[in-house]
Amino acid sequence: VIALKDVHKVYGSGENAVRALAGVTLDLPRGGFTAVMGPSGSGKSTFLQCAAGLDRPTSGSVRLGGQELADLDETRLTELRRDRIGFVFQSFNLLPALTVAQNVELPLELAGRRPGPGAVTALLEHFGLRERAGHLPEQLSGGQQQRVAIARALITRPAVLFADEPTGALDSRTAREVLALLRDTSQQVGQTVVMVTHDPVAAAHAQQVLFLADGRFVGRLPHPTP
Amino acid sequence: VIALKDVHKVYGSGENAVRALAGVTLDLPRGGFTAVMGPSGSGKSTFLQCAAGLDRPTSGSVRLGGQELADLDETRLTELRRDRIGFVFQSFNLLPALTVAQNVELPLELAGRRPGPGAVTALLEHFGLRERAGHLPEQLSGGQQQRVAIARALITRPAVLFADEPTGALDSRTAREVLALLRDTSQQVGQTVVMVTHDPVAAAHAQQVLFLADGRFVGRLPHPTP
Ligand SMILES: Nc1ncnc2c1ncn2[C@@H]1O[C@H](COP(=O)(O)OP(=O)(O)OP(=O)(O)O)[C@@H](O)[C@H]1O
Ligand SMILES: Nc1ncnc2c1ncn2[C@@H]1O[C@H](COP(=O)(O)OP(=O)(O)OP(=O)(O)O)[C@@H](O)[C@H]1O
Ligand SMILES: [Mg+2]
Ligand SMILES: [Mg+2]
Repeated sequence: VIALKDVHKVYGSGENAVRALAGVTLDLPRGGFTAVMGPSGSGKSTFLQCAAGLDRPTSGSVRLGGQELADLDETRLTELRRDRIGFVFQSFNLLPALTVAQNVELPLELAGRRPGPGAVTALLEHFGLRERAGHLPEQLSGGQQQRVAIARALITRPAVLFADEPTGALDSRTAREVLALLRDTSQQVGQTVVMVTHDPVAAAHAQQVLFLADGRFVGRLPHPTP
Repeated sequence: VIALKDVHKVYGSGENAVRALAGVTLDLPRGGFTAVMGPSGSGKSTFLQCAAGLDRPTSGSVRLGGQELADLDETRLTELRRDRIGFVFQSFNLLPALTVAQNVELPLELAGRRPGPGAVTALLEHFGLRERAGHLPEQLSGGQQQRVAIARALITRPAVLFADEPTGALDSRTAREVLALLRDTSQQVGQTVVMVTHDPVAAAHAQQVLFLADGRFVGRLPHPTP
């Protein structure tokens, strides 16, 4: 359902050029839970952004559900992202002027869908944040904000969920609860999950681990030991 | 050098009140390297902010180097923070319009000090970021931004360094390099370091680990196993 072919991404130009992705070719089947690991600066966030259509590669092809993203104009790309993709950013990106509940509900609003009764509350309950529904992001701890960002990415039950360091700000117990939820949701609705992580505990929840170094994939570990 | 006495911090009021710190009493000697661990939402960031004079407790006393912080007006508190304290924030807080080098140099500028020749470059070199000195924060990966934030906190050789999750966005190898640097700098100049972390590898670099739960300290582990 995700197919990248010889994807390159270069930032800047001339002697200031940074080669963030240096030839990425990858096929990920529907319903899988894949972890991506690699050193700081190796291209993980860039890979996720290109795969999710949040950024355009410098060269190469990205297909999501068979659709070549380069064939979509900005409007249609925005619709595809809104309707079919969930994204957890490395720095959360919550809207500071919206409450926790409003932040979680926003993707549904943007997609013109009505939330099922109590859907937002149920998800917040799952993350231990129900009594904070009316608070603003700045009133929450780092780990609480991260959980709101994950809830927001899950509310639309997207076909593909991309998560950039979803447990980076969480203690080990909360991290395991969140990972179990990601894996269960994924199995129940056949959602494909691609998760970038530095955390071996997080990677152990995935079906396979791919290793990125200097902008290209250099290794694969099927069935990591839990 | 850091002394907290029955510190309470309550956010909001009435039925919306959140008791972030519920009676913290703590004495930390000069030159020590202390790690603070605890579940998400247990009060770690709040504790750090009160100890570093970035926030005022609701009640209780905070003394830094013998100085009762409640006796200082905002101007003198700002001077004390600027001249004697380094702080690494959980969300980095780099200035988006300044380059990496300008961000690192800023605390010296604000303190009216001249950087030693090549001091900024040497520190960036240490963090593997020398060739990015002229770039803006948004051009860096998450882990690279975190390293810039740590370099910025170290440039003034502060008497006390407070670090909130300094390795959260780093892969294990980069994390270990940064922790070794924190420990070495601390030993060489007798700097006191208080580090909040979820990462057992980070905590293992400290001389003692303190455990926070529900806004109070509940345990202590001297000499964690490396
Ligand atoms: N401005 C605020 N208004 C209301 N509540 C707040 C505010 N800032 C923090 N809190 C709450 O105080 C409690 C402690 O927050 P704190 O940020 O210190 O936790 P933490 O231990 O650093 O958590 P994490 O590991 O998730 O970063 C949390 O319940 C948090 O939601
Ligand atoms: N807008 C940009 N301009 C220039 N270089 C960039 C830009 N964005 C990212 N880079 C560079 O591209 C490389 C890959 O960045 P990326 O954010 O994908 O790394 P990462 O693997 O996610 O790292 P981390 O683990 O630290 O988050 C890095 O060297 C980074 O500095
Ligand atoms: Mg990243
Ligand atoms: Mg925190």
